[in-house]
Amino acid sequence: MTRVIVVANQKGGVGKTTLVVNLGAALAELGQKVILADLDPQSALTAGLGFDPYTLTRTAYTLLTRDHVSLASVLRPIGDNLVLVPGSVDLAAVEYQLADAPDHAFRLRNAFFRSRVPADFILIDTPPSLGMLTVNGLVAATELLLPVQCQYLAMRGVRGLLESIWLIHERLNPDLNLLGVVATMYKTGSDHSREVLDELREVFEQKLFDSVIQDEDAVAKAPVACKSVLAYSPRSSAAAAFRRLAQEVLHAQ
Amino acid sequence: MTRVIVVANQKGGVGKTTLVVNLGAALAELGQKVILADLDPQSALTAGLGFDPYTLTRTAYTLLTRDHVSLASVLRPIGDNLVLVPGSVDLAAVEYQLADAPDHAFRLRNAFFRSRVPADFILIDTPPSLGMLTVNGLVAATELLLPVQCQYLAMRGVRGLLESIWLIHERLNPDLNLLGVVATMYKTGSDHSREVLDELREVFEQKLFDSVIQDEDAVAKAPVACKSVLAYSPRSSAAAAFRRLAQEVLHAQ
Ligand SMILES: Nc1ncnc2c1ncn2[C@@H]1O[C@H](COP(=O)(O)OP(=O)(O)OP(=O)(O)O)[C@@H](O)[C@H]1O
Ligand SMILES: Nc1ncnc2c1ncn2[C@@H]1O[C@H](COP(=O)(O)OP(=O)(O)OP(=O)(O)O)[C@@H](O)[C@H]1O
Ligand SMILES: [Mg+2]
Ligand SMILES: [Mg+2]
Repeated sequence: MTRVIVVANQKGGVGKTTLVVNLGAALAELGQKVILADLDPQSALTAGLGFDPYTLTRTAYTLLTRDHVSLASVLRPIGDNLVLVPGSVDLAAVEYQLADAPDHAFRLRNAFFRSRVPADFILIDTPPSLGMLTVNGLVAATELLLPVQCQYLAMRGVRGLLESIWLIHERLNPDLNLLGVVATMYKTGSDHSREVLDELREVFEQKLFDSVIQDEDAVAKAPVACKSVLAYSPRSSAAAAFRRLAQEVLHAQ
Repeated sequence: MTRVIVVANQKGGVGKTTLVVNLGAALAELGQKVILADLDPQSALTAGLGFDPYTLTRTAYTLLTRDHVSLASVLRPIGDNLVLVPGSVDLAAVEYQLADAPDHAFRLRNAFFRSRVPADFILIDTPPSLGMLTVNGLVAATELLLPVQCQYLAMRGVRGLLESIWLIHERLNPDLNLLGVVATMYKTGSDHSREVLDELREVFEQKLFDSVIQDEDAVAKAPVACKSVLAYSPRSSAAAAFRRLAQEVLHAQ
């Protein structure tokens, strides 16, 4: 049974893309078959793996806007047990293009249902908004993974997101559950980060993963080398944290 | 002559909102009359100044979607020489609501033209996307201020943004110029930040402001106190940097 996990948080720059590429790599390392899907018109996931979202054809855009496109036909290998549904700048047009389609929120979900691709995990990266692209991710998934930055005000957007999840759960996808919350960009030695982490623990309790992703240069440098941080800097604290998170995710269900 | 400056960068979490509130406060401190305008449905600028974007009426949303609404009727005082056009969660609907209006890119600009509010500066905060809200900001402005995070890959999105600026310049707003680039979230002691800053200097030359905004807890804590960092932590490096930036902006024209 494929676990379809959408990584969403409409606040910008909180570590969604970083979580998708690195959790994906860690699960693949454990022998899980993983598909990463890039739904963001800015396609940082895609670019950070060495592809050009300006020129690619056969992308998430094709999957969302054309009928009868198979998932298999858009997949690109990126490593052992790891394949990518690349994003494209064309995704920016999806809002308008799908507006009148009666199944506009179900395009990604239907594409997954049609496909015969065996995968243990599909991890979906989403843009910093609550528009049709993120909604497609939320409707296609059974689990939501919520990265929250260790900054004051991180909780603000979480309320809006959880309300949207609830609406989607009620009206479009009763299967969607909160898998958990991952604290990201934790600055060691910052009392600010410490206080936010404590508050996250209080609010989310067991739903907050033990693994905390620290702010570490290697994480930001890895995509420039077109690698996950596990490949780029295997002995970094971040690599260890993502590996630990993969174990937690495997056992969370 | 009012200088209308749009702060834009479609990448999330690069410091747009932080720049608007703190540069605005620094200009107001120098005696300039400043209007801050929040075009982001997430309305972090508005919330960080103590307002509730879920319940406010008379907001940027009203200004964009109704005819004959005066700028004066939506302004809220926030300090000496400082007023706010608040954002609202309703802004999320603007994309659809304005889609068929022939003047959809000009709504904000026309609202500014209609108004008789004397201001030296209008600073416009935009969401992390290149949709109709950011376009309204780019069309209403004469100057673009571009915050760029001191992270590898910061330059990626800048290319897409500059292409959009060029298109807007050609088709919608020939008055729009690049005021300059501000390096944000610089991590002292990080060779990574140093390298990115050097590259920004190389690429943007004189257009890169000398003032660099460092990563500093006080900046993230200030909005929780509903203050600018100048008010919250006047002796922080960040407060000094924003004050210096205000001087550079004043003399940049
Ligand atoms: N733990 C970390 N340490 C250092 N840098 C990080 C860390 N996590 C993410 N970053 C960097 O911060 C920036 C933002 O992260 P990322 O792109 O993953 O966030 P995002 O939520 O996907 O952003 P967006 O909303 O724009 O899609 C990137 O340059 C990334 O490399
Ligand atoms: N110099 C800084 N030092 C420390 N924290 C900062 C700094 N600049 C911004 N931040 C914090 O980083 C987060 C993102 O900044 P900000 O909201 O200004 O970015 P943004 O580009 O407006 O994001 P979005 O694209 O989501 O609108 C906020 O929590 C902010 O308080
Ligand atoms: Mg991302
Ligand atoms: Mg912002």
